[in-house]
Amino acid sequence: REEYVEISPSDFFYRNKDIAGFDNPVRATYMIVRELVENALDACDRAGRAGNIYVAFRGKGSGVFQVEVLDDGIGVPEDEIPKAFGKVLYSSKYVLRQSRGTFGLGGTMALLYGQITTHEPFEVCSSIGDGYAARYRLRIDIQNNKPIVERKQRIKVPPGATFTLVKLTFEGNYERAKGKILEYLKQTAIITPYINIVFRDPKGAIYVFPRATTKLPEEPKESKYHPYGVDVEVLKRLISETKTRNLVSFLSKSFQSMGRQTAIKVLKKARLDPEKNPRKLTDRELVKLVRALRSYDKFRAPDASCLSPVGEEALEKGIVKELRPEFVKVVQRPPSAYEGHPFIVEVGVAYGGGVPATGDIVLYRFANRIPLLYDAASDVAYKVIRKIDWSTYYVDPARTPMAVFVHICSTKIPFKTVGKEFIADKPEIAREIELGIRECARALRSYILKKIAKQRIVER
Amino acid sequence: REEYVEISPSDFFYRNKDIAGFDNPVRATYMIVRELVENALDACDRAGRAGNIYVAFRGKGSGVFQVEVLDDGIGVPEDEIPKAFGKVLYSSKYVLRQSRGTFGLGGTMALLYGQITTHEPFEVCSSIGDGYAARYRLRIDIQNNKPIVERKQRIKVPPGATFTLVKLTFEGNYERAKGKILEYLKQTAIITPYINIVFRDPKGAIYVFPRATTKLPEEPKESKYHPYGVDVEVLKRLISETKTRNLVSFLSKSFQSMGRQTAIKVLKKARLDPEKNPRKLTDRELVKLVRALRSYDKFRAPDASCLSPVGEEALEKGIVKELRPEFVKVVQRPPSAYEGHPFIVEVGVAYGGGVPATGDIVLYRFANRIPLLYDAASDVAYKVIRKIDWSTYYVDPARTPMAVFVHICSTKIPFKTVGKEFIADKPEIAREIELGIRECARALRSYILKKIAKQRIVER
Ligand SMILES: Nc1ncnc2c1ncn2[C@@H]1O[C@H](COP(=O)(O)OP(=O)(O)OP(=O)(O)O)[C@@H](O)[C@H]1O
Ligand SMILES: Nc1ncnc2c1ncn2[C@@H]1O[C@H](COP(=O)(O)OP(=O)(O)OP(=O)(O)O)[C@@H](O)[C@H]1O
Ligand SMILES: [Mg+2]
Ligand SMILES: [Mg+2]
Repeated sequence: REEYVEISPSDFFYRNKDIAGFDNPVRATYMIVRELVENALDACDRAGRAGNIYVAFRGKGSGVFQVEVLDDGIGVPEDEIPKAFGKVLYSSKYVLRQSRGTFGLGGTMALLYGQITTHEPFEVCSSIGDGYAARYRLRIDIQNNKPIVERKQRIKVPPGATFTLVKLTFEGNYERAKGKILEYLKQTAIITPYINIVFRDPKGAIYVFPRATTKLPEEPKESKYHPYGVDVEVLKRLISETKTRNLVSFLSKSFQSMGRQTAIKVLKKARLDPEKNPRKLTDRELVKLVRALRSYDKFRAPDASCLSPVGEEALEKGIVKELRPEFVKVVQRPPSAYEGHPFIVEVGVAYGGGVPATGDIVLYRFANRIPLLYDAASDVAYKVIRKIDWSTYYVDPARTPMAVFVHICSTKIPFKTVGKEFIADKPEIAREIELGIRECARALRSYILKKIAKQRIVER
Repeated sequence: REEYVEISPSDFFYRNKDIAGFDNPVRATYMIVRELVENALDACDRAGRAGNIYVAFRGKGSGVFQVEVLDDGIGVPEDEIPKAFGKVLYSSKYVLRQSRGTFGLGGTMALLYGQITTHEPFEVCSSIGDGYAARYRLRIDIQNNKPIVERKQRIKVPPGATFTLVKLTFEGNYERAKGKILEYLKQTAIITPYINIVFRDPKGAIYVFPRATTKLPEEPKESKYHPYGVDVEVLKRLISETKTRNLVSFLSKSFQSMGRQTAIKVLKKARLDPEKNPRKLTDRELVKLVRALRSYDKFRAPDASCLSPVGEEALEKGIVKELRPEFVKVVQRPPSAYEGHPFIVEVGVAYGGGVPATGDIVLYRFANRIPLLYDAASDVAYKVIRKIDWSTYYVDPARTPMAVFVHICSTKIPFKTVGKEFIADKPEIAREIELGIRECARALRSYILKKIAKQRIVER
């Protein structure tokens, strides 16, 4: 009597597009812009150049819009285009290296939303620099999670030119999404100062967010897991992929921050023979090894070459340019790790000057250089700020004109939602945010005390 | 240079277990209880009886717990057990009928969490009443989204006896999750007064939540989509499944609240020939039909037989039993629809008496009889309450001892998270919540005004 059915992942995210962040036409309009811009930014970073992104809206009447996003990033190979855009859970970002994309969903969901609201196909045109561009007209077979190629062309382009153009039609609400879209582009420009963004709205108005620098950050490199916090599943996968033949080599080759000496100490803790072949571990031994890895507390801090923090100088510049505060202090915490993933927290506190007094501390949140504009109250950074007793820093959140900037970068940002709106309350991350905020708050306190002292001298 | 990879849906939810609601050991402990209890409650409802659920925790040392959930619901057929529990996106609840389960994920995620934290297999034992129970020991092949059967037995049981037992071992934190777990069971007892729940905690303490009534609600029946708000994808699927040969029959047979007269009016609006075969519709005609369905505003209200609201009387009893307020008013709104899905909002307002004055209105949220205990500030009900000017009802949220209960039931609850923590801001739903709250608030205002008048008479 009960009917047991399997559905595809695209069918799941279609039925539950609220889960994917597309819960109403206003939010969907914002999501389409941010998902396509984030793909373009990732592509420009992979190209290792100070990229250029062009976003154009055209109104088609009765709530229907066409949006085009063009970037000069690395492009997509011709035979990968249909699956990259027409299939969910298909991605080039399932690697241990910082990127904005992480789920293998966002771009495809934006295109899917267009398809279900207007029944129009979407277009992707891209070149990886071989002198040809592939131009596809595509739809998504939602029930089976595969692309439908309606048309394909090959176009000659200058050799070496790389770019990607994505065009779709959807039903949305630009007027009510406009504020958030422009705020998103503005905050993106702060946190990625080496990128040019040009935005054309449905009325033809042009907004330019010019690059503030041509200096690129170090490109993040693919990394291995950090041993701190890994689970049994990760260990099993590493064992199934390893070419090593004994446990010491397995541990020191499979993980970062793990030399042979440390490996021997961990194996001793787990009471495992260092010469044993990892594939011969029994289930009980696997669990003992995981427990030993979790409880060993002397691992070197993670290698941060897989990460691309903003940097104290660049973050400070961005805050000053945006808010013109009387005082600013920026702190980059040392690399840390949670559940095998390296992460770095960067915090900035701005006070006075152009910082508005809004009745509460203004919180700007970023993750892997993505501005997070929704659901602040559910975010780990907000919870940390709420728990701090600000009076010890001579700050009254209700009256002090103060803004806090929090940027977290990691090989995996623990978003609580597919729409990447807010970050889960991980103890390791909460701790680093708190330490960063307190360090900035101490500097703010010194500044405030000096200011009070100066005013008293003046008053005498 | 870029490596394009596909991952399975179980791999996706394993890598992103924060998205699934399992973001730390405390939250995971709560989620495991609620996911298994919700499965048990759905099974008891499908059995059409006043069910019994037994939840037992046993501490195994160093943060490891074993949990067992036993229910006397409809059970799972022997050959379906491995996939129902060992595969994500596999469910008996992908139908248009109210149930707690909706994603095809929850139970499997709980079992997956146990597997990745302890490497232990899990056990399922169930009978559908044919005199035999199937008992499986299972694991999940996460990379391929399929069950691994480690052991299977058939056990003789009394014919007609139906039950399901799920047992798993996981690493969690019962002490810090205890408060939320007990609150969840208590609120479940309020909103499902016909169910018996017995809970044994790791120390052996027994908590009993006895049924308050044997009177069962009407069992919800499978329904068709309501025509209001359907999208192109739904229409295409209905067309691919229909046996009708002309558009009038197609519309009136495929949708609820759509008679032949209404179908003819809608087709006229879409300028489509009523005799046309639905399979012969062109893309442009499909879009015209969807637009006509969306803009036609005279559809009958949905048929609520696919829903199972609590009912004004039962909800009021539950509120009175829980809070012993001085005043209570409960309103069940008429059925409405969003995006093709019928829904009913039920609101209760309680004032004074045992209602605590906490400095803000206390909000109790329920969806399809599931208590929602997290992230209230992101929920649509909270946003509605924040927007109301309470002074017109002689209420000061900061000082009036007042609680608001909101229950939404639907064939699809628009949760914004896989963890079912809060509900998306859908305009149709927000509107019904507001109308329900205002109706209760007006009754409260009359009561408060009478109370003030009486006090003045007494004072003279
Ligand atoms: N503008 C682009 N330039 C180059 N590659 C792109 C572009 N847009 C998409 N892609 C490719 O398509 C893949 C899928 O994109 P999609 O946005 O669906 O997922 P994702 O970016 O990997 O993850 P997320 O869901 O977190 O955004 C990307 O991994 C990337 O390889
Ligand atoms: N106690 C139970 N009794 C009967 N059937 C069950 C029980 N637990 C699970 N099932 C079956 O297993 C299926 C999968 O359960 P699972 O919790 O993974 O998903 P769901 O309940 O369908 O959706 P959700 O993810 O929203 O909980 C259910 O649809 C149901 O058919
Ligand atoms: Mg993306
Ligand atoms: Mg379930």
